[in-house]
Amino acid sequence: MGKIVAIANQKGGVGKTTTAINMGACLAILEKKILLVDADPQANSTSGLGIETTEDQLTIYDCMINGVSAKEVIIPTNTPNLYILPSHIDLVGAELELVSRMRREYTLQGVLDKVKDDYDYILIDCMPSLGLLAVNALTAADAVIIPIQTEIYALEGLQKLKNTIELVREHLNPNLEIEGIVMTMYDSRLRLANMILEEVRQNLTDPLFDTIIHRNSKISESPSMKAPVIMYDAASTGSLNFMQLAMEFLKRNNDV
Amino acid sequence: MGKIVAIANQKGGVGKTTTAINMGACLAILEKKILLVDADPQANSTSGLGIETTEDQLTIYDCMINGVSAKEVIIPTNTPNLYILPSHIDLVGAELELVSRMRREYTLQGVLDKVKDDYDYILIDCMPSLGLLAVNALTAADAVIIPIQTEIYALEGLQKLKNTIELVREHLNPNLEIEGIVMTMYDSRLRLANMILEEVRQNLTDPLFDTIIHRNSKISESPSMKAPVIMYDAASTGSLNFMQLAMEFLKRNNDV
Ligand SMILES: Nc1ncnc2c1ncn2[C@@H]1O[C@H](COP(=O)(O)OP(=O)(O)OP(=O)(O)O)[C@@H](O)[C@H]1O
Ligand SMILES: Nc1ncnc2c1ncn2[C@@H]1O[C@H](COP(=O)(O)OP(=O)(O)OP(=O)(O)O)[C@@H](O)[C@H]1O
Ligand SMILES: [Mg+2]
Ligand SMILES: [Mg+2]
Repeated sequence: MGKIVAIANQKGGVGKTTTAINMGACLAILEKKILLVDADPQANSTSGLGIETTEDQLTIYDCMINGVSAKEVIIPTNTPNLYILPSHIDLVGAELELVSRMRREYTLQGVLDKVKDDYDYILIDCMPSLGLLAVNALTAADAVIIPIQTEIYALEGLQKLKNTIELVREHLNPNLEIEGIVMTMYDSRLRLANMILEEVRQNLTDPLFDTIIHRNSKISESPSMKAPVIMYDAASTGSLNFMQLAMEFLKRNNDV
Repeated sequence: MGKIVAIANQKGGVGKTTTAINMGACLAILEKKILLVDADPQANSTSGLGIETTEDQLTIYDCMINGVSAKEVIIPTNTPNLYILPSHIDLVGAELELVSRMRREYTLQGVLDKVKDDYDYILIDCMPSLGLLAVNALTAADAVIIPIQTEIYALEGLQKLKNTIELVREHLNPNLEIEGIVMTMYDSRLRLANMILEEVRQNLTDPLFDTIIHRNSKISESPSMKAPVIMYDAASTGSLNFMQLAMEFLKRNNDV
């Protein structure tokens, strides 16, 4: 019974896509069957795994707006056990097209219900917003992972995201819980980074993953190689960090 | 006659807010009267300049949805000559509320028309999206500055943004032009950063600012001091880079 986890934060550039691709790939290496849902019109999860969206390639847009079954759209990636429901820039239009539909917030949940049992875990890479597409992802999810980079704006945005999660829990998806906060792009030499990390550890009540993702050049290079960092440079700090994160995630889900 | 410049890129975390606040502050130090419009529900430009949005503080939401005049909402900042039209998380709702309005794309243009002549330059800090709010900013603007960090996803996103700019130029705002691309968070020690910089210099036909904004810890610390970097640490590389950028911008506009 696949657990659906949304990887969300309306703050831009905090490492949502990087966490989705690399935690997903490490879980796949650990023999879990993983579906990565790219719910961002930028389609960075799609391009970061080397998927070219040609004219006739169906995408998540077709599932959400034209009712195409996800089974017809999902494709394998170069990483064994890792599959993707690809995205496309057309998804920008989906928010406006969904507005007047009935049960518009449940559209993505309806799409994923049909494939949920085919995977161990489904990870949704969210766009940097709290609009209708992001609400769709939170409504479809069982839990949320919140990447936060060790920067001021990323920390400030957390409360707004938690307010939205609470609203979704009250009105749309009572089972939604916070799986955990993941600190990303951490550079131990920076005073600000250590200040933020301390603030998060001391003051936040939300579950916090022990694993910290350090800033690592192999991580930022890997999308140009169209591969997760574990496939690009398995010996790098980045690969080690994400493998630790995947193991910790499985432990928290009693699935090791 | 105030020139309106949108600072836009749908890729998250590329330095839109940092460019808006710091280029704005440096232009203000150079005795230009500057209005910073925070068109992002995250309200990072607002909080980064130390503006607390209390319950009774009016924001851009009130201008766009309730027809309140911008003159009543604009407030000064701690930096002389720098004023702000503050934002609030409620702006998330504005996209859905605008959908069924007539001439919905021209809403922000209507708001700014009334104050345009009070400022030398108006900078719009855009949210990381190509949706209705971002289209409003591009429709209201005379020109666009596109911050790009030296990363793969930021480069990939450029073509999608240019497509949207072209659509806005054809259907909504024929005068819209690209003021220039600004490279941000550049770290000369990283192979990837140099590769991206080379790619931009060789292959892009768009105007590119000579000034490069280097990664600099004072820049990322300054929002916690509620001040632009020029007011926080005037001797830092960050302050120098943004002062150079402001000077270059004025030269391009024959306004030195
Ligand atoms: N640990 C890391 N070390 C180095 N670079 C990183 C790391 N994590 C992410 N990056 C880089 O930082 C940038 C932002 O990360 P990413 O695109 O994953 O964030 P995002 O939250 O998905 O952004 P968006 O809000 O646009 O969807 C990317 O260029 C990525 O390659
Ligand atoms: N030159 C720089 N050196 C160091 N840190 C920087 C620099 N420019 C931006 N930052 C930091 O990087 C993060 C992202 O920048 P910023 O928030 O300005 O991007 P943005 O494009 O406005 O993001 P969003 O898409 O969420 O609106 C911020 O925490 C900021 O402090
Ligand atoms: Mg992303
Ligand atoms: Mg911003």
